[in-house]
Parts: sequence; structure tokens; C-alpha cells
Amino acid sequence: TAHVIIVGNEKGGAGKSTVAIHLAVALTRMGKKVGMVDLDLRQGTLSKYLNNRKKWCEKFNVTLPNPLVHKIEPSVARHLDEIEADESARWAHAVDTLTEAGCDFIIADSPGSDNYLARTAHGYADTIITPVNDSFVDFALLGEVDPDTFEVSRPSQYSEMVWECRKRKAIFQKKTLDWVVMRNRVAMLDSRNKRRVGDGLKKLSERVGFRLAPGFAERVIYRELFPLGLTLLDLTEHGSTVQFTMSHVAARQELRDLIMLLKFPSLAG
Amino acid sequence: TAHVIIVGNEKGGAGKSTVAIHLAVALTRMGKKVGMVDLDLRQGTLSKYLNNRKKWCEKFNVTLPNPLVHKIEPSVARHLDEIEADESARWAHAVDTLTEAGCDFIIADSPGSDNYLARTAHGYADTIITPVNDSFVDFALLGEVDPDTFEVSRPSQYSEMVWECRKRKAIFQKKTLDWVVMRNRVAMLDSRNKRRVGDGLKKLSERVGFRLAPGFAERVIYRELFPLGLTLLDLTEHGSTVQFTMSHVAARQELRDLIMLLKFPSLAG
Ligand SMILES: Nc1ncnc2c1ncn2[C@@H]1O[C@H](COP(=O)(O)OP(=O)(O)OP(=O)(O)O)[C@@H](O)[C@H]1O
Ligand SMILES: Nc1ncnc2c1ncn2[C@@H]1O[C@H](COP(=O)(O)OP(=O)(O)OP(=O)(O)O)[C@@H](O)[C@H]1O
Ligand SMILES: [Mg+2]
Ligand SMILES: [Mg+2]
Repeated sequence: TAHVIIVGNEKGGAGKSTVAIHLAVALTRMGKKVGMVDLDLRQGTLSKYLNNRKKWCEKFNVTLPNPLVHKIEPSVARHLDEIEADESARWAHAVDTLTEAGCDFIIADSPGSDNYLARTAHGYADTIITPVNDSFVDFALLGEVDPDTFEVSRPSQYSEMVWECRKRKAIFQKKTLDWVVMRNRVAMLDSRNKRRVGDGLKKLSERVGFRLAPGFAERVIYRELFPLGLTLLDLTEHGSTVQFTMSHVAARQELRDLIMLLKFPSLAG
Repeated sequence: TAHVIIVGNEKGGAGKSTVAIHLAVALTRMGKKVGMVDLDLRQGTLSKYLNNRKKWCEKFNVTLPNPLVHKIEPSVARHLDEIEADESARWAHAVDTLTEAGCDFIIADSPGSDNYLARTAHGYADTIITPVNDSFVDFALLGEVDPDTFEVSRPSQYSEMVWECRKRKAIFQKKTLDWVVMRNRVAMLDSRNKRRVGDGLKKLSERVGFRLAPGFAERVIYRELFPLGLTLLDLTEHGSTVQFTMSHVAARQELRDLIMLLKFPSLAG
């Protein structure tokens, strides 16, 4: 069976689509067969990224390692019961199709909002990866903090949603759910805010049970290649003109460190 | 009647809530009566920000300039026709209530997704302010670019939505809609990506008819005060311990420049 990875955070702009595409390209380049599902039916950042990649390959007549994509069509029903039935069925069909196609991994990119399709997908996750900005605005979706002590007072809505998924997975599937949280777009400079968010995440990780990954710094290389559909891992290919820089080398290390921390069973040994 | 400002961008994490709170506090401190509506019913960043502010004031027994908030309850209906009817009515009621309360401005913070409530509110706008990250991932919601020339090929979904609002406003209300786009979280360092996004925004502004505002840099001061419910404009008040820095002074100027560009009728003279 395929290992299902949901890149999720109901907070907008945390970096879900960015993490999803980089993880997918990395795993594909490691020889894994990767299936992908874009759950952000309206915005479709992931779909656009992969479409740009396809056009790049056609234009330069090159072959790049590509994940296998399964498109989910939005429901056109008008009653939530029907819409939810459609979405459940289409998600299940996506997972079945990609599994039958021999995928080692299925990576689903969630939207930056809480909706039924995203929750349904979270329920299937073996691994949930949650990027989060270095900010208490983002942190607030995971946990509440005391404004004086910056102690974590309690988990909030997204943590509760993941907790619910974990409980159901344990009861109905007798399986565990690995939840990994990673800071994204971290500034190079230290600041009191950075230290406080870091401390908050450490304390919250113990309370709600996620593992804390090293994360990605704010680096233009993570976003500037979107129109070409490329990632930093593709930059040894023909047709790319972006120079290797220190930031690029550091980004490669960040991505490698993330994958090592994820400890996927099929990557062991 | 109140001047309705929608802070909108269906792209997640563009900085809508951040711009909304800073604009609201700035206008309130200029002596204007400001009403606010949080349209992000699930995430509620703006509501949390204002709630933190209220707790801060209670704790230190101080009075801070505060906008007047009108809360919208989510619909519990299960059919889209009923949900949309509820949302239309509750939005209209919010505008009426805040207008009758004597508000000069009503600022509504939109969610980072395209939904009926956000679209309905956009239809009432006198001014739409759209923050956007310095990134073609964000740009993609406004317009498509050619990956070679970085020329703008055509407007995309969010531009089309605003264009639709503008048309209807002209036909049904015989009024104009001012659309202002501003880059947010702009890096201090120059880069080819920064120049390309800047050029793309200039060209797109002429094509789809928005005015381009100077925008905000990436500054910790814009986010570190969220747990206290304060903004940089409040930092001369009792109880705050954040030091004034060059970044703080520069942020004040950015906010001032934005307001000057907005040229609200009631601020003229
Ligand atoms: N590590 C990074 N360094 C630089 N830019 C980044 C990084 N991660 C994300 N970005 C940029 O930040 C913005 C938000 O990222 P992204 O779109 O991946 O987030 P998201 O969580 O998928 O958002 P949404 O909630 O809208 O789906 C984009 O403009 C993206 O290019
Ligand atoms: N100019 C800025 N400098 C530093 N941090 C910023 C700036 N603007 C926004 N942020 C941070 O970026 C993140 C996204 O900002 P914000 O939540 O305001 O965006 P949004 O468009 O309201 O997102 P959503 O789509 O989820 O509603 C937050 O962590 C916020 O604190
Ligand atoms: Mg996304
Ligand atoms: Mg917001």
C-alpha cells in the first residue's frame, strides 16, 4: 500500500504547496514512485506548478522526474450531504487509483482552510506534515499562548482536528499517525519572536504529540522557480540558468534533513 | 454612509489580516470611527487579534483606540441556497449596523479562499486592498506570466472576480471601485525574482486596473505583537516593552504611505 502523506495546515500561506512539491520531487529523484493529489480545488497552486513543469519539459524536450497526478473534480451538488458524499468518493478513488498504479507515496496538498475534503484526506494520513510560519499568528491555529509568559495554555483548532484523526486511526485502523511540524520561511536573523515561537513549538509538541522538524529558511530559491515548474533539485538539468548559490546548497540540506527526519519505512536502510 | 474597505486575496497568507488590523488601528488613531467584520469565520485571525487587544487593555487597565466589531455567525444550514441566503443577510446586517453606529469606515478581513461570503462582501466594496507576497506563486492568482519573458499573458481568477465586482458596481450602483494592490513581506535584499514580480505587477496593474501601493517589507514588528493584540502604532502606550528600532520607524512610514495612497475621501484636506 502507498504511504499517504498529507501536507496540511488550515492556516493560509504556511508553505503547504511549497513543501509538497519539493518533497515530491525529492522522493521521485530518490527512485520512489510518487502520486500527488491537489486538494486545493479552487486555487490549485500544486496543479499549476506541475503544469508549468510539463510545459517546461515540452518546450526544452527534456524528461524530468515527475510525480503521477490524480485530479479531483469539485462537486457541483448544492446540498452539503451530496457534496460531502462526492468529495469522500473522489478522494477514496484518487487513493485507490494511485495505489493501484504502484505508488510508494501519495502526497496530498491541502487548502489553507478547514473544509470537508481536507478533513477526509487527513483521516487517511500515515504522515501529516504541517509547515508553519515563524509567527504567533500561525501558531494560534496550533495552540494558544499566555501573552506574558508565552507558555502554551491549550491546543487549538487544527491540533484538535489532527488529534481526532489520530484517535480514529488508532481505533478503526489500529495504526499510528506520524505528525511532523516544521517552521517555514524562517528569517536568518535571530529575534526574540523567533526564540519564543521556537519555545512554544517545543512545548506544544510534547503536549499534542507532534515531532518537530528543523524546517526551511526564507529563501528566494524556494519560490522563484515556480513559473518554470522547477525546484532547486532540478537545477542540474538543461535549460536552467539559475546559478548555484550558498542559499541553494543550504536549501538542499534543509530538504535532505526533512526527509531524514521523516524516517519513511520504505526509505530505511 | 460608511466607506467599505475589503482586504481581500483568495491566496492564503498574503497578509490580509495583518494589513486589516494595522489599517484599522491607524485610521482609529487618526480620529475616524472604524467598524470591522471578520469574514474568516473559521480561522478568525482578526477576531483573535482584537480579543488579545481587549485582554491586554483589561489587564493593564488602559484604554486603547479600538475599532467597533460586528460578529458574523456561520450558517448551520446544509443546502448552499440556504447557507448563501444566511451569509448575504448577515453581511448586509453587519454593514447596516456598523453604518448606523456612525462608522466612517468598515474594514472587512477576507478569508484566504474563494467563498460566497467573501464574494458577497467584495461586491459592497468602495475600496479593495489586496496584499500579495513577492512571489509568482501568489501572483498566479492575479495573472499568468510567460515563463521566458515574464510578460503578463492574461488575468486570472482573483482579478476576474474583482473585475466582475467592478462591473456590477458601475452598472447597479453607478459607483467606482478603487482596487489597490500592495506587495507584502518584501525582502530587504534585491533579487531578480523581486524585480520580475515588480515588473509583472506594474504591467498587470495597467491591464486589469488596479493601483499599485508601495507595500510592506518583511518585518518582525508586523507580527510579534499579535499575542498582546497590539500594533506598532500602540507602542507609546503603557505596558509595552518592545524597543523602538529602525525597522519600527520604517514600518510606521510604510503604513503612513499606504494610507496616503489610499486617498480616502474623508481624509482629504
Ligand atoms: N521557504 C520559503 N522561502 C521563500 N518563500 C517561500 C517559502 N515557503 C513558501 N514561500 C512562499 O510563501 C508563499 C506561501 O507559500 P505556499 O503557497 O506554498 O503556502 P500554502 O500553505 O500552500 O498557501 P495556501 O494556504 O494558499 O495553500 C508563496 O508565495 C511561496 O512562494
Ligand atoms: N509585513 C510582514 N512582515 C512580517 N510578517 C508578516 C507580514 N505580513 C504578514 N506577516 C506574517 O505572515 C503570515 C501571514 O499573514 P496573515 O495571516 O496576515 O495573512 P492572511 O492573508 O490574513 O492569511 P489567511 O489567508 O490565512 O487569512 C502571518 O504569520 C503574519 O504574522
Ligand atoms: Mg497551497
Ligand atoms: Mg487572515
